Amino acid sequence: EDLLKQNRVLAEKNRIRFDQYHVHAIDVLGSIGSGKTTIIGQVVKELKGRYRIAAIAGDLTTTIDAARIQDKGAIVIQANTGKECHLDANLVLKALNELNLEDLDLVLIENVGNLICPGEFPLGAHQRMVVVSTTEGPYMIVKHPYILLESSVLVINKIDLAQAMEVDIHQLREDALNIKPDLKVVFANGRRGEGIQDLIEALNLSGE
Amino acid sequence: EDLLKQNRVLAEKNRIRFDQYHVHAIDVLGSIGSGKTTIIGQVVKELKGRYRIAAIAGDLTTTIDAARIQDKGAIVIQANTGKECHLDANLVLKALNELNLEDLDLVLIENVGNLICPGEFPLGAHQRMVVVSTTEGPYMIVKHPYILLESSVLVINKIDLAQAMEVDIHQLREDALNIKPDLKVVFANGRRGEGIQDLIEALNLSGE
Ligand SMILES: Nc1nc2c(ncn2[C@@H]2O[C@H](COP(=O)(O)OP(=O)(O)OP(=O)(O)O)[C@@H](O)[C@H]2O)c(=O)[nH]1
Ligand SMILES: Nc1nc2c(ncn2[C@@H]2O[C@H](COP(=O)(O)OP(=O)(O)OP(=O)(O)O)[C@@H](O)[C@H]2O)c(=O)[nH]1
Ligand SMILES: [Mg+2]
Ligand SMILES: [Mg+2]
Ligand SMILES: [Zn+2]
Ligand SMILES: [Zn+2]
Repeated sequence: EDLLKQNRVLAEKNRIRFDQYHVHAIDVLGSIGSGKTTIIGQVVKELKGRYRIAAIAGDLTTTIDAARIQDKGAIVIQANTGKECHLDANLVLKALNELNLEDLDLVLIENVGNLICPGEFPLGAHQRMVVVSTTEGPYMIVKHPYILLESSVLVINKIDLAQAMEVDIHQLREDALNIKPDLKVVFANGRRGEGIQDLIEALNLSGE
Repeated sequence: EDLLKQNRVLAEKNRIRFDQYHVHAIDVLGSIGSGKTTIIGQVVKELKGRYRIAAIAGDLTTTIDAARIQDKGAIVIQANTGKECHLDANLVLKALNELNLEDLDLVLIENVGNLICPGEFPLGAHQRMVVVSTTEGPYMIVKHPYILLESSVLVINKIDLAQAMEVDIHQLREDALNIKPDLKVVFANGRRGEGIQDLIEALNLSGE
């Protein structure tokens, strides 16, 4: 309806702006505590030598995630999400106003912890990646097909806990590929930095 | 705004209906995979001898949760949440139309996996309980104060994984009590049924 259309118009404006300055933008989604901030932090740590990176962190009441990503070496803009259950293109537009895009190559956007409505609200990023965790159980992929259809990369995180959770990570990967056959699936232990190289490759960021 | 007000009006209607038939209703919230279905199932298994129980399960594309709760011994109505990121009073009203409330004592409602917007959409239940998981990390309580303010019981689930996650469950409890001093906090391992007795007591369901 109207709000969705309005958001798409703003998302397009954001996209044009990113392209104007040759900045690659990635929207990072995933449920609460799945490991988005950890994974973003590891990607920043690994790539800051090669790219000038900024992140947009959206949180309700704290700046914890923004601080954690900043510590890894990125400029971070805190988006004030209020009580919204998803980031929207307008919040991203405001955050972009605080960045000098001409001095950046890569922008990583941490979306709000939700696997349902962010699908309806594109931000103007070039690609979307979803971070799920083995600790969410074996059904979490089959229960959330729509968000995967909108994404190019899926990170199955916290593989170190798969055994304790009795979750088969290869089954999760198969569930994901049944939904979207060309999805790139990466296994990770975000805390240990395992899988980050694979992720960087899956995001097409290892080239230069 | 308008939709919120409309929802509150319907929630009030649901509440009156529950009271008319002396049915106690509990809204169960928590992030994706935190353990809502597992915990509801354990409560059903424990109390079905003493109460006639129905559950309302809300899921996007599957009936997995409904089946799991049914197996424990409750009547289950599947609410078709579409792409909504929260249950609303209207969906609950439709579900109630499929139940014979005169033959029930307790209704457990599993809300959608989201800790933000369900706070804005009361369903007409008598109380709300939140299920969080140690696997979501140490900040998850301080990041979501609003949902706790609306709830009477917090379950800190998956305590078996607290050590692997390096999460201090007593700190989580303290974080919660700092937000809402009269909140009842229960530690649980839903899979093993640990903490379910404490939960039943915290929900005031152990009396009869
Ligand atoms: N065991 C284990 N813990 C992890 C892994 N990755 C992240 N964590 C931990 O999981 C918790 C949550 O990680 P975050 O990176 O904050 O997750 P998030 O998705 O950003 O969380 P929110 O922004 O609060 O929704 C933290 O305690 C992390 O240290 C992993 O691969 N294995
Ligand atoms: N290790 C461990 N696993 C648990 C515990 N409680 C539940 N689980 C597992 O966690 C996974 C998710 O549990 P669910 O009960 O489906 O969680 P949920 O909140 O209903 O998930 P959604 O409805 O999909 O959002 C399942 O694999 C459960 O078996 C626990 O205390 N410890
Ligand atoms: Mg985060
Ligand atoms: Mg469930
Ligand atoms: Zn939303
Ligand atoms: Zn919502």
